[in-house]
Amino acid sequence: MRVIAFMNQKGGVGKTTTAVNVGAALAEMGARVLLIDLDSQTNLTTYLGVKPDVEETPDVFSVLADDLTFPEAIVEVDRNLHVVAGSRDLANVDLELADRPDRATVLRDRMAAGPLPYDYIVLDCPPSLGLLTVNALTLAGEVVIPMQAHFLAMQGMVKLLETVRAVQQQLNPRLRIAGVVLTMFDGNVRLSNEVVQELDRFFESSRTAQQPWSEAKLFRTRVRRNIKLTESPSFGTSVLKYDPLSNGAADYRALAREIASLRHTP
Amino acid sequence: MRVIAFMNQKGGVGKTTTAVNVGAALAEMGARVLLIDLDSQTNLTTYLGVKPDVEETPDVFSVLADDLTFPEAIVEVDRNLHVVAGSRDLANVDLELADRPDRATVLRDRMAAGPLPYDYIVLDCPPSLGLLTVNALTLAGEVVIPMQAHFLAMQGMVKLLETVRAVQQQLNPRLRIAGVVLTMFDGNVRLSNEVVQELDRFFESSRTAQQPWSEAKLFRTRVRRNIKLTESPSFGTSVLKYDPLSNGAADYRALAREIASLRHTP
Ligand SMILES: Nc1ncnc2c1ncn2[C@@H]1O[C@H](COP(=O)(O)OP(=O)(O)OP(=O)(O)O)[C@@H](O)[C@H]1O
Ligand SMILES: Nc1ncnc2c1ncn2[C@@H]1O[C@H](COP(=O)(O)OP(=O)(O)OP(=O)(O)O)[C@@H](O)[C@H]1O
Ligand SMILES: [Mg+2]
Ligand SMILES: [Mg+2]
Repeated sequence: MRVIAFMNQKGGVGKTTTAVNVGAALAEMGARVLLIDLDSQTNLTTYLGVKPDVEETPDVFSVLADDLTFPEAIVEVDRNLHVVAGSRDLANVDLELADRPDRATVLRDRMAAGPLPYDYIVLDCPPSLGLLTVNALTLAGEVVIPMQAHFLAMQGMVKLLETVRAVQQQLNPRLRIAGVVLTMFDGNVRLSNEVVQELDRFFESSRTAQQPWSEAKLFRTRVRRNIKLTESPSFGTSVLKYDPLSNGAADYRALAREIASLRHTP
Repeated sequence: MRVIAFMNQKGGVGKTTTAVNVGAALAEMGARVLLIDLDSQTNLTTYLGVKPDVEETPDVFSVLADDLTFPEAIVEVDRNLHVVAGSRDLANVDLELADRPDRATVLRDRMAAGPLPYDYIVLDCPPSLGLLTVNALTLAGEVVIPMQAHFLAMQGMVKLLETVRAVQQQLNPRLRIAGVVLTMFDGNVRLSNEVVQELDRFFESSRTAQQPWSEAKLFRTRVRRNIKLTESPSFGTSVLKYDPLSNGAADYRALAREIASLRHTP
């Protein structure tokens, strides 16, 4: 089973859009996929047509802070595609768990209580490096970083890498960065190609270092800007079902194939 | 003096880009403007060419948590345009201030220590509804909400309005929502015009209610998607100086005029 966290503290870079559509593409390929929404905005939950913050929808906060088990929190949204919903309570996790010694590993501990029959677990993180993202990194084996090819987006890379390294060293030695995927990409823009070169140089230069990103790369697939990706959430379904022939569907199928073919330590 | 908070917990909607360029446009019009970076990503600080997290740059965290005064934290970046830098420590504010009874008003209390000679104070908020955003709302008289005309972006409106109302009722009775500004706007997209109608309907229907958004509106200015806005941060200056004739510069000058002409209670 592979556990992949889609994280980046920079807001609006396409974490949720990538987690949903990569998850859906892996499920389409026949893999059993569980998506977990760790963001109090509950965008992943809504994206897939599940109603957050209502009585009938179990959520991950109840698993972390109360006695709900993971199997009780799972909702099926499509063949091979299951979801654990987020909730607005997640915004209080940093304060709720502040005094607990296991605050950084509670997600992993609750998951360990009963192994789940999935090939992939996909974690959508909030735009921050707080306790929920740390919990995602403690559970995950791999990190995928959605990023826009913009100057402001590159600024946050150092802090992101430091956070991943700190979790790897203190909490989760198997944690690795699989790579960066450029989203809303426009190849005609000079700045975009400068960012590509800078990222390629950075990953090449880290090959010899013993860091969680030594095997990381820039994914060959660039996800192009595509209006269908902004529309599909309003239909409660991935872009693969909303518009199977769109650029968005093609790019996320290609990215899922790249991720599926990565060599990984189980 | 007017204090305006640019906030929206949805990530990547253009909070920083709007705060910087509206601030710069107001300064260009002759107003004395202070920008405060309340985001641990320090994007506003970097956008204006100030180096965050170094010895020689004072920052707002030191004002909030230590003994630095506001006047000591101010850096001049242009005629009429001053900045108080952010820092990575801001990420720990929720935990650092958790036990303090004044944790929601510490920004306002520190500001009250010495009146500052500005016509506008502009606050850039992080993508969350945590303690820093609450502090911004406690100090501010007005809120401007940058928003993309996307389905996922609209989802968060209810929580955003609830947070503003809670702060108005418990901490800051003068707080008002000035309006929503649509960013990265593309008028050719059907979804965009549906969002415009929905927001117009919502604000019209709230006219009679006694809510902090009863006088709010959708700003007439829509900020168009413009590549110059993604490039100007890498030159450490607002788009007004980087490319004065661009759509980005034109839209932000128009928005600043709209904001300047709003009737407001001092
Ligand atoms: N390739 C794309 N083309 C066009 N629009 C996109 C694309 N990817 C994402 N979007 C849109 O951009 C916005 C931001 O994407 P998304 O919400 O997935 O980012 P995020 O990183 O999860 O944001 P947050 O930081 O708030 O969690 C959304 O409105 C989404 O519909
Ligand atoms: N009108 C625009 N046209 C094109 N690009 C834009 C526009 N406004 C903002 N951007 C780009 O979109 C990205 C997000 O903008 P920005 O960082 O200002 O959003 P934010 O809401 O402050 O993000 P965060 O939630 O991370 O604080 C940036 O890379 C910025 O350069
Ligand atoms: Mg998201
Ligand atoms: Mg910002």
